[in-house]
Amino acid sequence: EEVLIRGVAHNADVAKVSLLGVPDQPGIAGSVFETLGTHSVNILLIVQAESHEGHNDISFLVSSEMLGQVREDLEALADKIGASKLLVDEGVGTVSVVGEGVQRESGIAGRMFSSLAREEINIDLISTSNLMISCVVAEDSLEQAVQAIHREFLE
Amino acid sequence: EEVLIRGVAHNADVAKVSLLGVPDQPGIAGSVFETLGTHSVNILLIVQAESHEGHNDISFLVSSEMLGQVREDLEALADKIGASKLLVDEGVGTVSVVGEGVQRESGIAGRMFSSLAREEINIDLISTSNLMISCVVAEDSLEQAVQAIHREFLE
Ligand SMILES: C[C@@H](O)[C@H](N)C(=O)O
Ligand SMILES: C[C@@H](O)[C@H](N)C(=O)O
Repeated sequence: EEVLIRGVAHNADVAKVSLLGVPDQPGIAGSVFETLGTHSVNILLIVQAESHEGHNDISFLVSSEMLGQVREDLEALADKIGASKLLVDEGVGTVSVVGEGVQRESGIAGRMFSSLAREEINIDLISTSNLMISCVVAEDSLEQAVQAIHREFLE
Repeated sequence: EEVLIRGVAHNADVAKVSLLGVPDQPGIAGSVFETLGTHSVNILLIVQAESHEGHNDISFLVSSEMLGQVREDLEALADKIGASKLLVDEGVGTVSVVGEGVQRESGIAGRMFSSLAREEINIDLISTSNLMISCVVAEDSLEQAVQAIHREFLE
């Protein structure tokens, strides 16, 4: 069953927030996002990968214009949950391949990631669902990233 | 604009594969998934979060029945890309909240994660898209996790 790639999406107006070294215990992730929920923060991506020695990192993207509003709250939140560090990076962007079942075929992810590699663009974060494979890359590389992925899938 | 939660999905027939300590350089992610692509491996989730000191971890889920077929290849792959460790965990499952725009509202993620926390279920991996928030938890906790999230959103 062939996967149809419907499009390539991208977003430059995002900022990455990473809470590093949070305790890997029930309630931590809930606390982070309930707090953000009270500020009606628009969240564009959440990734959490493998924990290490009782700690983990939680990364998420917010719209750039929203970052200013929540920055102080993020500092307080980082303290509250016991994060070892709060990292905020406004110089990022997302590029995504969209289509029904995209993540099923590992070949599609491979082609997407390799097309970025050929441009020497480093992949910062990766998040997928059945409809979309998203990569976070440096904002300065975003346009080049979008073109490379467009060439790979839509030409 | 209210987000409509359409459903709670889950999958117990998955195995987690994590490549730990891979070089954080262009081409690594491409190499992993192109290799898996040659084996027609069905990938159900890919997450990569923040890198540390020039290295990162890449985690993905494969269907349980497929794990046997690819296990040797995974060992070879881990060596090829210079991973410090290959971790395979068959005792996991996924639970997801599905609905248009779910990740936009941080409150929804907060409620989902907190409902797991109240059951003292630890969240292993998190991946989101505009349509779905997915958590990987221990397979032994999956049924309880699904019920808790169902109660939170659909009752
Ligand atoms: C790190 C964080 O996700 C934690 N494991 C939790 O369940 O909340
Ligand atoms: C770690 C891996 O994702 C690497 N940054 C790459 O671009 O392939």
